[in-house]
Amino acid sequence: SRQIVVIGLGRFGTRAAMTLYQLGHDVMAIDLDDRKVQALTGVVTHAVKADATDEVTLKELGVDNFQYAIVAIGRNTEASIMVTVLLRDLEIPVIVSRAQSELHGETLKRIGASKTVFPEKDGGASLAHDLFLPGVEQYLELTSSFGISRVQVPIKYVGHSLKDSGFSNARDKYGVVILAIQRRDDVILNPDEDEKFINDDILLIAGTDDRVVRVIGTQS
Amino acid sequence: SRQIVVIGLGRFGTRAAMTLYQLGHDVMAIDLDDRKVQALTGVVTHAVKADATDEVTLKELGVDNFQYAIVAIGRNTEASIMVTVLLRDLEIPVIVSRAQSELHGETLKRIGASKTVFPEKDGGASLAHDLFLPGVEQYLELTSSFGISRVQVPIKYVGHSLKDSGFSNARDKYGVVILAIQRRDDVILNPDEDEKFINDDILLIAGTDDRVVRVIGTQS
Ligand SMILES: Nc1ncnc2c1ncn2[C@@H]1O[C@H](COP(=O)(O)OP(=O)(O)OP(=O)(O)O)[C@@H](O)[C@H]1O
Ligand SMILES: Nc1ncnc2c1ncn2[C@@H]1O[C@H](COP(=O)(O)OP(=O)(O)OP(=O)(O)O)[C@@H](O)[C@H]1O
Repeated sequence: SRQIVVIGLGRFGTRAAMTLYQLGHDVMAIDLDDRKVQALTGVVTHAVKADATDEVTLKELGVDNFQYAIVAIGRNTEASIMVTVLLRDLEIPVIVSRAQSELHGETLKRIGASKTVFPEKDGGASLAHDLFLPGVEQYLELTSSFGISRVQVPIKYVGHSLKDSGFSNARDKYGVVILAIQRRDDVILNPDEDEKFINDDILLIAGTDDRVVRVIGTQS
Repeated sequence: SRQIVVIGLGRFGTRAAMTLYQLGHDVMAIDLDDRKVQALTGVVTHAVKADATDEVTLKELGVDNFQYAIVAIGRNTEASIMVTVLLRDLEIPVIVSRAQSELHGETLKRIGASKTVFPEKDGGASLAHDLFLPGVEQYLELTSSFGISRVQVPIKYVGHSLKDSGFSNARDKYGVVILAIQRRDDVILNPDEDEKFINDDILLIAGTDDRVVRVIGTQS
């Protein structure tokens, strides 16, 4: 388990801090706003009200001992840049900074961010892919038209085997392939042709958007 | 190809509109801000400067003819609610509205949003999963500890077959399985054990976080 400091507890920073903690890591969460600090008190390892643009404060909090830092400050691009510079000065090895624009992102990288993230932009792209795949719970893009969709099993297949449902095991890179079946807490990778679908199965399907739609698009 | 109206051209709405257009759909993009409308002119089917809280304007634009609408207005929760209500009145079948909080999301659903999205929150969760998988370009969560990671092929495997690199074809749901290899514009699904890795291959690996880390964590 690692130690991460998350600075800026908006929705992005809060969710990152909570998820990291749930994944078993130690998380220090910092924000100027007392209510946000209170919301995470007892929810992550340590929540602190502080101004992250103050170098003395960062040192007093022992931030220089962390290997990982996330600068999740959003709107205040100046503050996010300053905090990133300070973290670089403290020689934090991995600094991930949230960017509000391409220019802001480029600036952050130049002054020391190891990586920049664009949650709003990524969210827009994900939604565009998910929108027309009814029942698609998630989409992982591989190429601009080929991806992996996580979908609820169409009712028409329940009780039938993969083979009878039309899914062969051929390594056909132009067809649709069921890479895995998620069944309650289990994940069945590369399921056998004779595996029968059960109600509530979640399928991981690899294929082009139009083919996946054809598989699941006529459900319900 | 479908017809979608996207209202609100912040980073989220702009990326959703552009991606939908690139996926081959017809997209009408609406915003109050002329610069944002200009930025999308010629980039999507039709970009219009308008106040989406005005019902007469929506009708004049023919928004009632669309089957899909995305309300991508961010900060102004009141406007996003009003626009969602109006779209519902116009009987748009599928309305996806961006939410700023759980309460805002619940409100949107009650007044007619078919689906709500939380890009900042989702971005925080994604980052938390990607952070410690170096070289992981993307992560699709299946269960809280098991997912599909999209990673650059570790240098040590280049030139070796899957089998020689330690990846067997067994349907072992507790082991790591290489579900696909992305090679330039091609995707090789369920690669054969004798397939050799090439420089720049991108691997789709299914497994628990700790096992995936063990596979790729000692690269470079
Ligand atoms: N100097 C600072 N030190 C500590 N925290 C800061 C500092 N500046 C801003 N913050 C905090 O960063 C948090 C997130 O920033 P902001 O509210 O601008 O982003 P946001 O874009 O609304 O966030 P999100 O989209 O993630 O909800 C705020 O809670 C704010 O108090
Ligand atoms: N009534 C309205 N009609 C049309 N557009 C609107 C209306 N109200 C707000 N908008 C537009 O919605 C867009 C996005 O809203 P806003 O800037 O509040 O979101 P944001 O959270 O900063 O966006 P993002 O995070 O996606 O960059 C803005 O470009 C704004 O002009």
